[in-house]
Formats: sequence, structure tokens, C-alpha cells
Amino acid sequence: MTRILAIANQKGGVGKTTTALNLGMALSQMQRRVLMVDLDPQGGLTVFMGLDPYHTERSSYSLLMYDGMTVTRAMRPFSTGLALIPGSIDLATAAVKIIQEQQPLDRLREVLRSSRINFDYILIDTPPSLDVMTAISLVAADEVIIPAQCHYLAMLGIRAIKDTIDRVRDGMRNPALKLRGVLPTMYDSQADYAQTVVDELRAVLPGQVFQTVIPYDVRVLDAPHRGRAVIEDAPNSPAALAYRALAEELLAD
Amino acid sequence: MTRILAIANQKGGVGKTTTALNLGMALSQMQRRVLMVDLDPQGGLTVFMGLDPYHTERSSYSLLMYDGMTVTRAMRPFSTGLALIPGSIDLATAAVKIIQEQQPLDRLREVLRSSRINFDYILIDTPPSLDVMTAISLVAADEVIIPAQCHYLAMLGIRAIKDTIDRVRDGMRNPALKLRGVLPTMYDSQADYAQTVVDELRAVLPGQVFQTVIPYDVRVLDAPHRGRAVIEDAPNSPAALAYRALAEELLAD
Ligand SMILES: Nc1ncnc2c1ncn2[C@@H]1O[C@H](COP(=O)(O)OP(=O)(O)OP(=O)(O)O)[C@@H](O)[C@H]1O
Ligand SMILES: Nc1ncnc2c1ncn2[C@@H]1O[C@H](COP(=O)(O)OP(=O)(O)OP(=O)(O)O)[C@@H](O)[C@H]1O
Ligand SMILES: [Mg+2]
Ligand SMILES: [Mg+2]
Repeated sequence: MTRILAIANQKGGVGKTTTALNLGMALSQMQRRVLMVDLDPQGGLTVFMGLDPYHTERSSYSLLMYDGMTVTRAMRPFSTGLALIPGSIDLATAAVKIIQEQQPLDRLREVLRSSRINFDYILIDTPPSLDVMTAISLVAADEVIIPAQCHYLAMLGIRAIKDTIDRVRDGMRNPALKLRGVLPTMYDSQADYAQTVVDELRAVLPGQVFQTVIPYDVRVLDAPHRGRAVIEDAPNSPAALAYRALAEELLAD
Repeated sequence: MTRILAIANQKGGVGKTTTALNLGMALSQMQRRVLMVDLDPQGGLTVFMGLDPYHTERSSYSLLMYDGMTVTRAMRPFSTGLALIPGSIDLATAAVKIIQEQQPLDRLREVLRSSRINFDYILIDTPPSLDVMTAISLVAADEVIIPAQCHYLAMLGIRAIKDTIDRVRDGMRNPALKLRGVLPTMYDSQADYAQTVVDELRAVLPGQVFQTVIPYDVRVLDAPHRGRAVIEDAPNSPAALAYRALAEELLAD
């Protein structure tokens, strides 16, 4: 049964896009059919996959706004088992339009669920905000992964996205939505309090924090300059090993 | 003459809040009167200053939404020469209201400019998005500082915020608005391409990139756990020295 996973946290720069990219690749390396969907008007995932969010005609924007657009037509295949629906800068105007015209938020849900048979995992990358695109991803998803940087503001960010998940679920927009897990990211072993933050996450959210912790690893910063994800660019680096461990954790569910 | 500086970049986690906090403190340590304004509904700057954005009655939200609220009543003094107008989670609903009712964006500009005599520097921290709160800060400011993480997506992020600055200036909402500078942040000397990113910024934006580069420094991650900004917590750390150098660069203008 296909799993649709929203990768969400309104805090900026916590590793949402890096997680969507590397988890997606790890799962496809493990023979799963993966679709990634970029819902961020800044299009970081789209850029990391070598496309240009300033110039994508078939994108998540067209999928949201045009009834005639389908998942099959919007997606770009990258290899057997890995495809991307790119983002577009036009998603910013879509968000304003949806707010102003009070349009329903379930268009993405409909099209992904009618296409789900084609994939094992659908990963949705979201922008750093709690507004329209994140709401659309939560209405469309079965489960949520919350990447959380191991820093002082971690719990503040998690609280806000958890409240939003509860509102979407209890407000009946997506009654089956569940939090699959908080993923500690950018764990810097040289920082005095990184372990304190992880311990606190596990204490406050028992059973809701992944075993896997993604370490701070300069190889993640380097990889895009060589046109690759860290999982391909430095497959034995600490971050690559951690993203494969994360994929294994999900496959063991 | 008071300088009103917006700290803006819609890319998440590039050091906007860390810059507002540490530059603000550095300037006040150098005997300037500083007002910091938190326009982010996530309220990171407010949390770093020891307040709670879930419980602030007088905040940037009340300043934007209630005619009777003034800068003097909204601000919290922290020491001679340093004050904060805290953020509030209610800023998220303010943004929706402003979009839906198509309200003007110049309320913050009015109140700050009528209060400017009381301060030497006003620093406005903004959320990771190009929407209402960032627009409000650009209409209110004299100048913009763009913190830019030294990573592959740096130029993409800068292009978007520069376009927005041009639209605000050329669209006559704030004809005098200028870009003071791009600030390279989180420069990790262990990363192969960090220097390449800085070189490219200086090549593509000649004269528009600060001399100062803020290094990646775990002391920045540790400081909030001890209730302090890095500039107080570790005054001789590389990041603290860099933020003081940034303050000197501004004072030399
Ligand atoms: N484990 C890591 N080690 C080092 N750098 C990392 C790691 N994970 C992510 N980064 C870097 O941190 C920056 C932010 O990561 P990323 O863009 O994935 O976060 P995000 O949550 O998607 O950001 P946004 O909120 O802007 O969408 C990127 O430059 C990325 O390369
Ligand atoms: N020079 C640095 N070295 C190490 N860590 C840093 C540095 N500057 C900022 N950080 C850390 O990176 C994280 C993101 O920084 P910050 O919150 O200032 O970015 P931001 O642009 O305000 O994020 P957002 O877009 O979510 O508002 C914080 O945990 C902060 O402590
Ligand atoms: Mg992202
Ligand atoms: Mg911030």
C-alpha cells in the first residue's frame, strides 16, 4: 500500500528538502518506486534535481490549478523508480489565490490518491510556513515526518506543526493523518547541547522520534555543487549512512 | 539619523534571527540605542530574548492591528540602549487578514518613522517567506541586510529577495529603499565549496557583499541554552568577533 509522506516543519533550514531528496533516493536505491513532489515556491528540491523553478511548465502549480493536468503528465522520471513533480515560483501566487478565493485544499489529495497505485512512496516537500502549501500537503498525506534541527528552538517548531496536524486531523479534513516521526537533523557532536535536545525530544515525544539521527556533515553542503545528493556523492559519509538507516526504519514499519 | 534595517531572506535557516540578535547587541554594546522588531509569527527572536510569542499581549501584532498601540507601549526595554518589540503567533492570522481584506502595508512604516528619533538603529527580523510580513518590513525600512548561508542555494535565495526589493522600490511603495549588503553566514571552512560560494557572491554582486563573513560556530548553537546570545555567551568566539566586525562595518558607513 503506497505511503504518502509530508515532510513538514515551518521552521526554516531544518533539513526538509535534504530529507525529501536523500530519503527519496535511498528508498529508490532499495527498489521502491518513489515520487517526490515539490510544493515550495522556492523550489529547492527542484533545483537539487537539476531543474529550474523559474521555468517549469508542468509542475505542482499546474497540477493544483488546472483540472486537465495529471500526475503522469506533471512528473519527470529520473531513473527507474524515482520521479519528481517539480515546484514553480508560481506556487506563491497560487497560495494567495487560494486564500483570497477560499478555495478547497484537497485537489492534491485527490490526484495523488488516484495515482497512488504507481508508487510505493510519495514524499511531499513543503515550505517553511504553516500556510496554504503545508496545509495542502497535510490534507494529501497519510503520514508526516517532521525534520527537527538539534538546536534550542527545536521544541517550539515541533509544537506548531503538531498543532497543525491535530487541526487537520480533528477538523475532519484528513481524519487518518498521523505523525510518523520527528527526525533529529544537523546533529553537531561538537555542540554542548545537541544530545540534550535529542534526549528532550525523546522524553517529551515518546515513541514519536525516529531512532535515526542525521548528523551535521559538510558532505551535505558539498554534494549539490557536484550535482548530486549526498547519498550518491559520498555514499559512506555519516549523513549518507544515516539517510539509508532512516529508509530502513521506514521499510521496517 | 536613525537607520531602519530589514533583515530579510525568504530562504529558511540562513541566520536572519541570529543576525538581528547579535548585530543588535553588538551595536548596543557600542553605545548605540537599538530597537529590534520581531515580525515572525514563529517568534524566534522573541524566544531568544526570553519572552514567549504564545503569550505577548503587546507585540508587533498589536502595533500592526490597533491604531491605539504605539512603539513606546509595545516595546520591552532590556538594558540601556536595547529594546525589543516582541512577535506573536497572532502575526499569522494578521497576514491572512491583510491579504483577504487587501489592507495597506505601511502601518509599521508610519509608527517606526514617527518614533525614529528615539533610536540609532531599528532592526526588523522577518519570516522565511516573501509574503506579507516581509513586504511590511521592506516598506518600513531604509535599508536591507540579506543574510545568505554559504551553500549551493545562496544565489537562488538572493535573487528572489532582490527582486522583491526592486518591486517595493520601483513600485513606489518605498522609493528610497536600498540593499545595504548581503552577509555571508554559516561559512564552514571544512566545506569544499564555501569559499567558492563567497567568491561567486562578490563576483555577481560587486560592492553589495559585506566584507565580514560569519563563520559556522557551534557556540552559536550553544548560547541560547544558556539564555544568551553568542556575543555575550562566548565574546571571543569566531562568530562573536564576526558580529562585532559587522557592527563596525555598519558604523563606518
Ligand atoms: N546533515 C546536514 N549537515 C550539514 N548541512 C546540512 C545537513 N542537512 C541540511 N544541510 C544544509 O542546510 C541547509 C538547509 O537544509 P534544507 O534546505 O534541506 O532545509 P529546509 O528545511 O528544506 O529549508 P527551508 O525551510 O528553507 O525549505 C542546506 O544548505 C543543506 O545543504
Ligand atoms: N554562525 C552560525 N554557526 C552555527 N550555527 C548557526 C550560525 N548562525 C545561525 N546558526 C544556527 O542555525 C539555526 C538557524 O539560524 P536562524 O534561526 O538565525 O536562521 P533564520 O534565517 O532566522 O531562520 P528562519 O528562516 O527559520 O527564520 C539556529 O539554530 C542558529 O542557532
Ligand atoms: Mg526546503
Ligand atoms: Mg528567523
